[in-house]
Amino acid sequence: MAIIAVSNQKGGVGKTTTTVNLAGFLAKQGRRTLAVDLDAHGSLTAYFGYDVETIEKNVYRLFTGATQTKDLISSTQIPLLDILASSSALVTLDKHLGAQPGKGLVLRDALTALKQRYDYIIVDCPPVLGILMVNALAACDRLVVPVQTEVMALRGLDRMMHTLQMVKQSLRREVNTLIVPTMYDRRTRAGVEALQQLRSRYGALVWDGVIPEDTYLREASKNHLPVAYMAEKSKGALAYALLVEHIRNIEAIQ
Amino acid sequence: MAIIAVSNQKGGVGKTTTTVNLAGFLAKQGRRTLAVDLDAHGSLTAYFGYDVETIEKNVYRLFTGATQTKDLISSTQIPLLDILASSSALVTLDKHLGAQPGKGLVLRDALTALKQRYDYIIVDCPPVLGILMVNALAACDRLVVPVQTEVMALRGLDRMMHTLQMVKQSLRREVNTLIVPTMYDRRTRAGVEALQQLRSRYGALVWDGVIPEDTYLREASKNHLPVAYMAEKSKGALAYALLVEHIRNIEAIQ
Ligand SMILES: Nc1ncnc2c1ncn2[C@@H]1O[C@H](COP(=O)(O)OP(=O)(O)OP(=O)(O)O)[C@@H](O)[C@H]1O
Ligand SMILES: Nc1ncnc2c1ncn2[C@@H]1O[C@H](COP(=O)(O)OP(=O)(O)OP(=O)(O)O)[C@@H](O)[C@H]1O
Ligand SMILES: [Mg+2]
Ligand SMILES: [Mg+2]
Repeated sequence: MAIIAVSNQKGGVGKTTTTVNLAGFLAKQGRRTLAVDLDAHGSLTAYFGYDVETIEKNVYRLFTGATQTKDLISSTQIPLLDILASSSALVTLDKHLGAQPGKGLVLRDALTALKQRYDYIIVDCPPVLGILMVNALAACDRLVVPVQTEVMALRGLDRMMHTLQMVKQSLRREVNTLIVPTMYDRRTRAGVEALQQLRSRYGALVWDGVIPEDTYLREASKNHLPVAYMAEKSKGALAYALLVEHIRNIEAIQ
Repeated sequence: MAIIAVSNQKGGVGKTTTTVNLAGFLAKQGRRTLAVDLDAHGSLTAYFGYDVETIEKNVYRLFTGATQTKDLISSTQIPLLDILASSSALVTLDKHLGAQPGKGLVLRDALTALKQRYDYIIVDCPPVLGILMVNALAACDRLVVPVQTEVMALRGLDRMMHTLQMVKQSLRREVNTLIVPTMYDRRTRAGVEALQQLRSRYGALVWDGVIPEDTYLREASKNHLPVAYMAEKSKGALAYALLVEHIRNIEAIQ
């Protein structure tokens, strides 16, 4: 089993879109896949038609109770793809649990218990570096960082990578990181320049493909479907299929 | 003096862009203006060329020390526009202070002390509903909620407004809310439909203008300038000028 966390402190860069579409292709390729929503705002949970205000089976209960992880999982309309939904109650987590020791390993222990049930687990993170981010970094085998290909987002990436380094040191573990350029528009000079800067600054940490700007990715979210199940030949879908292939290759080696 | 908070739990919808450009036009129109950065990721602080890892004068110190607010303010290259910068230390605020009573009024008290110095204060919020959001709601006279004109973002708005209602009730105060449609592209059916849905669902809460998708707004951020000072005749600039006019009108009445 491989656990992939998808995170960036910058908002609106394609974290949820990347989580849904990695999970969608993995399931379509016959892999047993679980998508986990750590964002109190619940974009991933809403994507699959659930309501974060009311859903009883949710990830918050991992932190507060005696429920087994397997009893908190919901199905989706996609075969081989399940979801561990979010809850709006997650907003209070930092306040209530942040200062208690040992709360950083709750997710790791919960997902380890699912080792026999899933081939891949993809974790969607909120745009904030709090206790949930610590949990995601402690639990994952690999961190995928979507970065919008424009200058402001690159400035933010430097800050994010700096903070990540500190969190990794406090967890005393190294985490493989893959930076994924998103929303790329090769017709704009700003986009082309931003991608060049990203590659020259972060080198081999950056995936050698790009996720292009593609309205089919928005259409798919409107239809509550991963793009693999709605517009498989679109440029957005083809790019995510290549990213999945890359991740399956690098995960297979380890 | 009027205090405007700019917030939405959804990431990447134009909160920082709206803060910068409201503040930019107000300053250009001769109003003494302060922009406040409550986001630990520090997009607003970086926009004006400061570094959130190192800047000593920052908003975190309001919560931890005896420094007077006026001594934490920095200038920008724009006349009549100052900034109260962020700090990466803000990520720990919820953990350290979230459970202590009375920490929700720190910002309100700090900004009230500036009543004689500024005509407008614009507060940029992070994409999360924690102790900083409570502070922003307690301090502001009006809440501006930028909403991307696309379906996923509308779903998120319903959840956000629901949570806001709960926070307002716990603060026992009503806060005027203005929803601002952003990144609008009238050439796409999805954009036009989303705007229609937004207006039919939220009626008079929605500003009757729109902020269009405009690459000059990204260019301006690359040049560390509000769009009023870089591309004043662009459609993005004209839209923000209209929004400022609307806000000055509704604030003047009260
Ligand atoms: N490659 C793309 N092309 C076009 N639209 C995209 C692309 N990727 C994401 N989007 C759209 O951009 C918006 C933001 O994407 P998404 O919600 O996945 O970002 P996020 O990083 O998860 O945001 P948040 O910080 O709120 O969690 C959504 O409306 C999504 O449909
Ligand atoms: N109307 C617009 N037209 C074109 N680009 C825009 C527009 N508004 C914002 N942008 C761009 O979209 C990106 C996201 O905007 P911004 O950073 O202001 O959003 P935010 O809500 O503050 O994000 P976060 O949730 O990370 O705080 C930035 O690159 C910005 O330049
Ligand atoms: Mg998301
Ligand atoms: Mg912002």
